[in-house]
Amino acid sequence: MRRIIAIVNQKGGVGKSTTAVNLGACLADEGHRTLLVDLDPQANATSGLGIERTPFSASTYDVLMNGAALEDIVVVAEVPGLYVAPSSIHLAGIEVELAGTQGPESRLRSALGPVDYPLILLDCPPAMGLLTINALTAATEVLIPIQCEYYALEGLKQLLRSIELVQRHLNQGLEISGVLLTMFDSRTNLSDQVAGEVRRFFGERVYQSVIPRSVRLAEAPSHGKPITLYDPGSRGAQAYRALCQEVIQRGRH
Amino acid sequence: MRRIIAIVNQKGGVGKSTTAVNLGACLADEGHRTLLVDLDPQANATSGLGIERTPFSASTYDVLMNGAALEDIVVVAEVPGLYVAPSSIHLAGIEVELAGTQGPESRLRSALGPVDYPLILLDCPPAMGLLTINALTAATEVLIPIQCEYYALEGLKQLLRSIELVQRHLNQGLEISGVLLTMFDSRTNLSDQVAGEVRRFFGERVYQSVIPRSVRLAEAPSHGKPITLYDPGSRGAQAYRALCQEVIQRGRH
Ligand SMILES: Nc1ncnc2c1ncn2[C@@H]1O[C@H](COP(=O)(O)OP(=O)(O)OP(=O)(O)O)[C@@H](O)[C@H]1O
Ligand SMILES: Nc1ncnc2c1ncn2[C@@H]1O[C@H](COP(=O)(O)OP(=O)(O)OP(=O)(O)O)[C@@H](O)[C@H]1O
Ligand SMILES: [Mg+2]
Ligand SMILES: [Mg+2]
Repeated sequence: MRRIIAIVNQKGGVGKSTTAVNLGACLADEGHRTLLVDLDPQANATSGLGIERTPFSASTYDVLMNGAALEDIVVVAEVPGLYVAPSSIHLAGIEVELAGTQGPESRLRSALGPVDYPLILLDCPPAMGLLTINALTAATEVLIPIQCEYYALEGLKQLLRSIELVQRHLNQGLEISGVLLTMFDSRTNLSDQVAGEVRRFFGERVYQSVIPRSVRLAEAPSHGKPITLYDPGSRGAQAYRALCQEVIQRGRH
Repeated sequence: MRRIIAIVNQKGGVGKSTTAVNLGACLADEGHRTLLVDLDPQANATSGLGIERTPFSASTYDVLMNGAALEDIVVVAEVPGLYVAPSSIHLAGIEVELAGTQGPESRLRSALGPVDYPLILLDCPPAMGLLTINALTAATEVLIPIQCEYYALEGLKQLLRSIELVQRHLNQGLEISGVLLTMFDSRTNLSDQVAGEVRRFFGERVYQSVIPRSVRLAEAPSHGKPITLYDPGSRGAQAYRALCQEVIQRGRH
């Protein structure tokens, strides 16, 4: 049974793309053939893996808008076993372009139908719009990255409500498989306070692995490499490898 | 001539709301009566100023959707001279609700017509959707916060293209009055590199004042206070006061 993990949080800058890229790389390193689908018009996950684009390159836009086969747009990443369905800026207009069409929220689910990867990660933009709804409709599970800062707490209730709506009307099988604490800064009380709130709110669903705030993680995308290639011995690499183990474990049940 | 400053960047988590709240507070401290309009469904600027909401409180949603008068939803902030038009989660659905109506992008401009504040700040969500387009259509100028990190550079060309489109078709008078470097971490090369790129790209338009990465800035919203009330002597407060002076200066020409 393949797993499709949507990485979702409408709050901006919480580490969605960083998690998609680095968790994807770690899963591939562990021998799990993994597809990363970039649904964010900013295409950060695409460039974070060093994939060059031109405005004319095929992307997830062609799949959602023109019915292109997902397999036809997939490219290989530098990490063996990791594949990417790149995004493009054209995705920014999709909400308006698909308004009024039949079942716009299920286009990704149909496109993923014939595709064969045991693990699929979906990177989403910072909004609860049609692209994120497509991801939640196609996914088997949701991973929620939460930055250890106050503003990030505020949107959580709303995020859970949106997920519930999708579970009720579009995808009954969807479950929240995990909540990931990111950018944890052990020198500040703020991180501890927020982490405490998140654990009270989500309990067991919070991953034990916590991603530390580390400049090496912010530097890696400028080299087009995941942290496991850019600085394999760093705290960031260790944290994402630990997360990867937990993600694999949670898939066993 | 009143100034309407849209704080825009579709990249998430770059410091839009933090800038709206703290620049607003500093402008009010300097004696400029200022209105902060929160257009982000996450309502971070609203809560960052300690304004309590219930799901039934009047908000910018009622203004854009139901034609409520903007003045009727304005509340006072704790800072004398600073007023807030609060947001609400209902804004998240506005793109779909207004699709197909006549001139949806000009609703904010009409609503701001009768309103009388010398300075108006517009906080935007992390997307180039209808809410941000409304802000760019209503604004006299744009302030672009840019986080000193690699991913934040990637969306700049697209952001400029969107602003050009608005200038051509919706708001000829709109200009980019300034670019603000945020979360600058002097201990890392990454910040220097990104700041250098931004200055090469934007030249004079980059504000001299640079906002340092400072945990006090991230703590202040959990107390519902701008930095000038939470920790007036901090580096963050000094940086936003310096920015405020530059913003006032740039308005003189
Ligand atoms: N653990 C970390 N430590 C330090 N920096 C980080 C960490 N995780 C992510 N970053 C940096 O923080 C910024 C935001 O992260 P990222 O872009 O992955 O978030 P996002 O949720 O995908 O943002 P968006 O909402 O715009 O899609 C980026 O510049 C990234 O390099
Ligand atoms: N200079 C700074 N130093 C440290 N933390 C900061 C700084 N500026 C903002 N922050 C924190 O970084 C996070 C992102 O900032 P903020 O929410 O203002 O960005 P935004 O662009 O408004 O995000 P969104 O795209 O979700 O609207 C918040 O938790 C905020 O408290
Ligand atoms: Mg992202
Ligand atoms: Mg914001």
